[in-house]
Amino acid sequence: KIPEATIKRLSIYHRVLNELIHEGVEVVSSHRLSELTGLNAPQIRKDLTYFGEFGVRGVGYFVIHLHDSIREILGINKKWNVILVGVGKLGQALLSYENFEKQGYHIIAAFDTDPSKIGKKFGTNEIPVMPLDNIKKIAKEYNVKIAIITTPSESAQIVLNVIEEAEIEGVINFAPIKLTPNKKVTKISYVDLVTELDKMAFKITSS
Amino acid sequence: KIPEATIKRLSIYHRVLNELIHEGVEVVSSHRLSELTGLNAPQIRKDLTYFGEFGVRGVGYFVIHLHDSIREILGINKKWNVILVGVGKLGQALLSYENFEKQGYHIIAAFDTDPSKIGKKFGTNEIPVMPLDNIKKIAKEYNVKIAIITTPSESAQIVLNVIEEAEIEGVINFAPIKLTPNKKVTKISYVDLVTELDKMAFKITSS
Ligand SMILES: NC(=O)c1ccc[n+]([C@@H]2O[C@H](COP(=O)([O-])OP(=O)(O)OC[C@H]3O[C@@H](n4cnc5c(N)ncnc54)[C@H](O)[C@@H]3O)[C@@H](O)[C@H]2O)c1
Ligand SMILES: NC(=O)c1ccc[n+]([C@@H]2O[C@H](COP(=O)([O-])OP(=O)(O)OC[C@H]3O[C@@H](n4cnc5c(N)ncnc54)[C@H](O)[C@@H]3O)[C@@H](O)[C@H]2O)c1
Repeated sequence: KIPEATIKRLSIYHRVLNELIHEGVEVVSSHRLSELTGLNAPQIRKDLTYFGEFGVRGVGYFVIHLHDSIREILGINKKWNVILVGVGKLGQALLSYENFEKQGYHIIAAFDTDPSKIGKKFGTNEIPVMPLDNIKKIAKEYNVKIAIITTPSESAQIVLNVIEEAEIEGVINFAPIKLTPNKKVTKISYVDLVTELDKMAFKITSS
Repeated sequence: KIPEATIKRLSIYHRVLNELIHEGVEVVSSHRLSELTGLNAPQIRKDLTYFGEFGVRGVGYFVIHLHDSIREILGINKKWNVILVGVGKLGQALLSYENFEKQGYHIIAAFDTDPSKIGKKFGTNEIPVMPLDNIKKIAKEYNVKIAIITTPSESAQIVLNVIEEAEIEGVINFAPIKLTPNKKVTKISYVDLVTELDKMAFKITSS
């Protein structure tokens, strides 16, 4: 059983490696990883060595290899069936986003209360939009563990209740409102793209 | 001049504090910050003490206060004029997102090549959509430092060229493609919402 702090650091390496992949970087040194994560290089090398990643002396680690290796260690390199609730502008953008599939995340169904959207299909995968009372059946049938909420703030709590009722444990909430879980097992993460603007603002102010 | 590693850690605290605000948490201990960041508690306390944040003995730090304090230290608690290029599903969702304004980010204009969108206004702030050849003039007039790219991948590099030509230094790229900057001063960040799914997948697999 990997200690929680190590898992946290591994997920930080993973996120940074993702960004390096986007930037087309092929090799990274522990020194550079240290600059990018705020963690010290000896700690990084210790973590990676523990998991059998030694890098190439004088060169560094191969980014894509290390990224895939960490996905495996963290147990996330598998297929995940996902549902999305709230098929508005943001929801539709996510339903058409090809990268989810590439990393093993399959949005298999979407849900909305708007009758003009129910029955329509979105994205290259022709994802069907259904009424919310189908969530439980779909979640069971497809072993859905993750749900994405992209409804207006005022609907988000009600939607969370339905998602938990369907025994889906992971919830990614895009609505800018605090949600109250009904079950201990429920994990809620909040996405706020303000964070991306803040990161850029830091880079500009500190350059 | 704050060392780069310290700035990195401050921005990590800032991001974590953002999440705590979303979760409605009011007080946080250095121990809890350590669990959430993967950094050790003495390092966290040392950083915060250096900047005059002592917390309350036996209680911890007040989340909103610490968050605002770090924004100030990092120099990002000011108004920023931002532009967005690519007014599709994702672009429109961002133009309607109220939280940007709240944190000081004002999307003052949007740009698109689609004639049916040019001249239309989006979001509660009625943001106008203009042709790309207006970017330079708008960027100068409004001292725009950050641009958001939400076009299809095939247009993203061309759009980056126009943005750099307009002397905008910060670029937040949502298109899943590597971009090549033309100027040394340009900062490009890549947003990939797959990262959010990965983080949730970790939490589920490691619980
Ligand atoms: N986290 C971020 O960075 C970020 C960025 C942009 C938007 N947002 C948020 O994402 C959410 C969606 O934004 P949008 O611009 O796509 O909104 P939208 O109004 O375009 O879409 C909302 C959709 O939700 C549906 N809906 C309403 N109530 C519902 C319910 N009870 N069950 C199921 N579906 C329901 C509507 O019919 C509509 O299709 C908003 O809460 C917005 O604030 C967050
Ligand atoms: N990073 C992520 O997590 C994430 C999530 C969803 C979508 N995306 C990406 O965001 C982008 C937009 O997605 P979408 O679903 O909104 O697409 P979309 O097709 O709905 O919108 C694209 C918009 O860009 C405009 N456009 C095309 N070429 C242009 C140019 N040269 N200059 C200005 N505007 C131009 C189009 O007219 C259209 O309005 C895509 O690249 C998509 O892959 C990323």
